[in-house]
Amino acid sequence: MARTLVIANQKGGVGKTTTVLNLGAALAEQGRNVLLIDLDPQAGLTASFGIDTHVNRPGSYSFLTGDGVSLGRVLIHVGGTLAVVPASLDLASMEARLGTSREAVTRLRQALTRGLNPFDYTLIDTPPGLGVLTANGLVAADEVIVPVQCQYLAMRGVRTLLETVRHVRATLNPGLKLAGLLGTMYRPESLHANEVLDEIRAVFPQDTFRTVIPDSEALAEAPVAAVSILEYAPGDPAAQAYRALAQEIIIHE
Amino acid sequence: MARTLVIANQKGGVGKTTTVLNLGAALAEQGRNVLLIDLDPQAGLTASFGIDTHVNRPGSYSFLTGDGVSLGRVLIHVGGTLAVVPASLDLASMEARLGTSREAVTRLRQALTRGLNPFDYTLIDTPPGLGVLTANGLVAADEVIVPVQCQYLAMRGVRTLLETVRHVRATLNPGLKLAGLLGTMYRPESLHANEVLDEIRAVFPQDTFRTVIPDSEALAEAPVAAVSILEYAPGDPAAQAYRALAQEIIIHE
Ligand SMILES: Nc1ncnc2c1ncn2[C@@H]1O[C@H](COP(=O)(O)OP(=O)(O)OP(=O)(O)O)[C@@H](O)[C@H]1O
Ligand SMILES: Nc1ncnc2c1ncn2[C@@H]1O[C@H](COP(=O)(O)OP(=O)(O)OP(=O)(O)O)[C@@H](O)[C@H]1O
Ligand SMILES: [Mg+2]
Ligand SMILES: [Mg+2]
Repeated sequence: MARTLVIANQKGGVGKTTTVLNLGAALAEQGRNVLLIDLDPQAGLTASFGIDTHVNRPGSYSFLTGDGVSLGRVLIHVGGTLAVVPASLDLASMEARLGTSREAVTRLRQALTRGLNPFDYTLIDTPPGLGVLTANGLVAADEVIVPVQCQYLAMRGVRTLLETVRHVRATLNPGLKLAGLLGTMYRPESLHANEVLDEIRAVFPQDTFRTVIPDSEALAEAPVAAVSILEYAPGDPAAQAYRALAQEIIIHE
Repeated sequence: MARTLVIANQKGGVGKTTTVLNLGAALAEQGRNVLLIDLDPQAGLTASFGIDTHVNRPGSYSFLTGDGVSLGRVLIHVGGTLAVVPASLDLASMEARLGTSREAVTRLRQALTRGLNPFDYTLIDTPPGLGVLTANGLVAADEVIVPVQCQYLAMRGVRTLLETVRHVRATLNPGLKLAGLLGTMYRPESLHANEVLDEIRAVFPQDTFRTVIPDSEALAEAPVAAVSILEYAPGDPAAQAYRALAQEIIIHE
């Protein structure tokens, strides 16, 4: 049963791109066929595979705007059982031009359901904010993962985001489920981080992953080497954490 | 001579809000009259002063959309010589509704130049992305400060942002200057962070502040106490760094 997960949080810099990359790699390591879709004009996910983001090529922009562009024409195989639909800067013009009409926010779902999607998992990376690109991800997905940096300023927006998820479920995507809140950049020695994590678990007890992603320098370094942390630093606590997260996802298959 | 500085970077979570808050406090500590304007619908800056962001009150949204709303009606004094124009969630609807026409992106400049602005410094916090709210900040400002997290994924977008600044200067705001790139969340023991910082200084030698903001837990904790780091942890290296940054700004008066 193919599953589509969107990784979203309007707060910036909380580990959305890092989670799509490394969870995707961990699911692929477990033998699943995995597609990653980059919907962020900054194309951090695309760059993390060493793909030149200044080259003009078919990608998520043409997938969202072209008529009947097939998945096969826009995806790039990046090794193992992992493929990626690259982003480009022209996605940014969609945020300004499209508005958030029903037609505008259902484009990705149309494109994904139009043709064959042979992947077991599709993970969608979204930009910060709650614009048309993030809306496309929420409408196209079966489940949402919300990375939450274990710091006060990052914690504040979770309630607003969950309200947006409820709104999308009520209007455009009745099957949309919350896969869970994922603590990221966690420093066990920090009292502040522990207070924030305790608060998230207290307020959302059923909706928080057991796995927490630790703060790890290797996660910031791996994109320079254009590999996931599983390859860059296989024994790093963050690599183990993304493997554990993949297990928490797989058990719901 | 009154100066207006916008703190912008489309990359999320790089320290924009933290810089507006703590640079603002450091300038006020030097006896300057300082106004902070929160243009981010997530209202992190507003929350950092302990202001309830769910209460309906005049703020930056009414300042940008109301006819002739004066500064005096929207600002809140938060102690010392510091005042803030609070943000609210309805700002988010501007991103979707307004588009980026000339009329839409000059609203803040109109509002600020309409009446008296008795402040020595006006600092503008912007959301991640390059939408209409960030555009309003770039058009209204005399100078831009670009916080750059010392990590690879955060470094990639600087060239795009500087192109946007050049474009705004050429079309809407001929006086817009780059005050500088500001390294943030810097960990001196990290080889990766040093490589990124060296790269930024090599590529933009004339445009990088000497001051670098260190990675400091106290910066993430201070907003919970609703004070700046100068009050929360006056001896912390990050407090010293924001004081040093204020000096680098003041010498150009
Ligand atoms: N657990 C972690 N420990 C240390 N650094 C991390 C961790 N997760 C992500 N990072 C680094 O923090 C920065 C922000 O992460 P990332 O870009 O994945 O966040 P994002 O939510 O996708 O940001 P944006 O909102 O801009 O899209 C990146 O430089 C990344 O390498
Ligand atoms: N130098 C620093 N050291 C440690 N933590 C920091 C530092 N600067 C900011 N932070 C923390 O990192 C997180 C991101 O910072 P901040 O919210 O200021 O970034 P931003 O660029 O304003 O994010 P957004 O793009 O969402 O508006 C916050 O939780 C903040 O408290
Ligand atoms: Mg990202
Ligand atoms: Mg901010």
